[in-house]
Amino acid sequence: MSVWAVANQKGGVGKTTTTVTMAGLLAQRGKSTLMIDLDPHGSLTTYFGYDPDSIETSVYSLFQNEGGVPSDASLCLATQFDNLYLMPASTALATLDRQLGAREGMGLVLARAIQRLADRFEHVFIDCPPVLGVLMVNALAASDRLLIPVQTEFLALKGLERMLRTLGMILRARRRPLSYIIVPTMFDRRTRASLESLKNLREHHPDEIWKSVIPVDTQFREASRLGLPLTQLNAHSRGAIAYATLLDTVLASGNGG
Amino acid sequence: MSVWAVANQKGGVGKTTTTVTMAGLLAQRGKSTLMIDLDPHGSLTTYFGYDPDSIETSVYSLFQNEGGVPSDASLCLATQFDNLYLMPASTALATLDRQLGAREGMGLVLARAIQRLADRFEHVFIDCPPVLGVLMVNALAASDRLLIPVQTEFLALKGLERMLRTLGMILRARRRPLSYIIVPTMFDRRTRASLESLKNLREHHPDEIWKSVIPVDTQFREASRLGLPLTQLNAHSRGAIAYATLLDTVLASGNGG
Ligand SMILES: Nc1ncnc2c1ncn2[C@@H]1O[C@H](COP(=O)(O)OP(=O)(O)OP(=O)(O)O)[C@@H](O)[C@H]1O
Ligand SMILES: Nc1ncnc2c1ncn2[C@@H]1O[C@H](COP(=O)(O)OP(=O)(O)OP(=O)(O)O)[C@@H](O)[C@H]1O
Ligand SMILES: [Mg+2]
Ligand SMILES: [Mg+2]
Repeated sequence: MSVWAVANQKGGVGKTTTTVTMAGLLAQRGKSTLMIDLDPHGSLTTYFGYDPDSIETSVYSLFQNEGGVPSDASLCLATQFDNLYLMPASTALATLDRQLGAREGMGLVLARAIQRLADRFEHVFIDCPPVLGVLMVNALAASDRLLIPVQTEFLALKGLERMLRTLGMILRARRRPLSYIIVPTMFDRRTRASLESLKNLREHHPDEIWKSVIPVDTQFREASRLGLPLTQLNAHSRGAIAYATLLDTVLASGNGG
Repeated sequence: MSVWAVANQKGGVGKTTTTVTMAGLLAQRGKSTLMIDLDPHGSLTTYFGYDPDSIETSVYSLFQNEGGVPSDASLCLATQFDNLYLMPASTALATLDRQLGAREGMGLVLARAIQRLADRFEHVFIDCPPVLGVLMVNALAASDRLLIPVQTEFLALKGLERMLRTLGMILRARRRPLSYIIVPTMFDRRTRASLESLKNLREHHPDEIWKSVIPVDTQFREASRLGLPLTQLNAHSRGAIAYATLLDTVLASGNGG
């Protein structure tokens, strides 16, 4: 089983889009895949037609009564797509940081739950919220690959430096290394801001950045309107082809770059 | 003094862009304007050339020793633009929810600090993080106008319903009403997703939605690369003209839409 975290503290960079598209591709290739929505705002849960406000059991249940959890299997909802499952978020997740506060040992709740599911899924994708807190710490503790979507624009570059510093701090506590790959998203070759940011990213992070880019593609919005992974809507769209190339690269390298 | 909050739990919808552009416009019109960065990720602080990781005094100081705060004036940094000031964020803000936990009375820290600055600024803009927590509660308690940027795409619509439900809960504790205006952003009239979402927004929120839209404009990214509000880079760009129209509408109506 391979566990992927998709994270960046900057909002709106394509975390949910990356999760849906990559997990969708693996499911289409016959791999049993679970997506976990760790964002209290519940974009991933909404994408597949569930309501984070009213959902009964969600990731939140894992944190409520550790160990006595409703069987993990009941947390994994089927989607309309073969091999693709969802562990939904509920808006109650927004209260976790306040509730847990400085309580020890709450950083491994998700990792333990995922281990219990090891025989059911070949891939697990964790969609993170755009904020540093107990949920992101859980995601990084549970994963063995990390994708960091970064919009090709100025503000996102500065944000990446901060994200990598934070990552360094969190990862010091892990025993196993976590390889990461920086994925340039929403690349628009018509604008100077995109071209300069990409050049800057490649100069500063030559070893961790993916050699290609995810281009701007208006079909992503269309796909989310219809609740379909883009590869189901149009496998030949620019965005779908780019994510398929990313998946092939990461799988071929065994880990990162 | 007029205090505006710019908030939406969804990431990447244009909160920071709205703050910079509206505050920039007011400053250019000769109004003394303060921008407050409440996002631990510090996009607004970075935009104006400061570093949220290393900054000494920031909004965080307000929460540290309530009452014995470094004089609020020292928290307001000058920018290179006349009449435009910044109260920066530091990354330490990310720890506030955990630190404060369920402690009472921490929802009014920002409101009290802003009241102390009433004689120095005509307008105050609060840029919120994409997460519901003590920082957003502080922003909503401190403001008398609320702008909710909403991307014209499907996921954002669902997110808006949740945001408005949350808002209702938080506002019940306020004595004064808070009028809000929904600002459709990144509108791309070439895509069906944008057109349908806008139609949907107008049907569901006829009284609270602004009658126009902020169009997609690649110059916003250029402006952030150069650290300029768009209206300083190019006052005749589509995005700048749209925000100027928004500002005129809100000022003319005295309050909301
Ligand atoms: N390559 C792309 N081209 C065009 N639009 C895109 C692309 N990737 C994502 N989008 C659109 O950008 C918006 C933001 O994407 P998404 O919600 O995946 O970001 P996120 O990082 O998950 O946001 P949040 O911080 O709220 O979790 C969505 O409307 C999505 O459809
Ligand atoms: N109308 C627009 N047209 C094109 N690009 C835009 C527009 N508004 C904002 N942007 C760009 O979209 C990106 C996200 O905007 P911004 O950072 O303001 O969103 P945000 O809601 O503040 O994000 P966060 O949730 O991280 O705080 C930035 O690159 C910005 O330049
Ligand atoms: Mg998301
Ligand atoms: Mg922002």
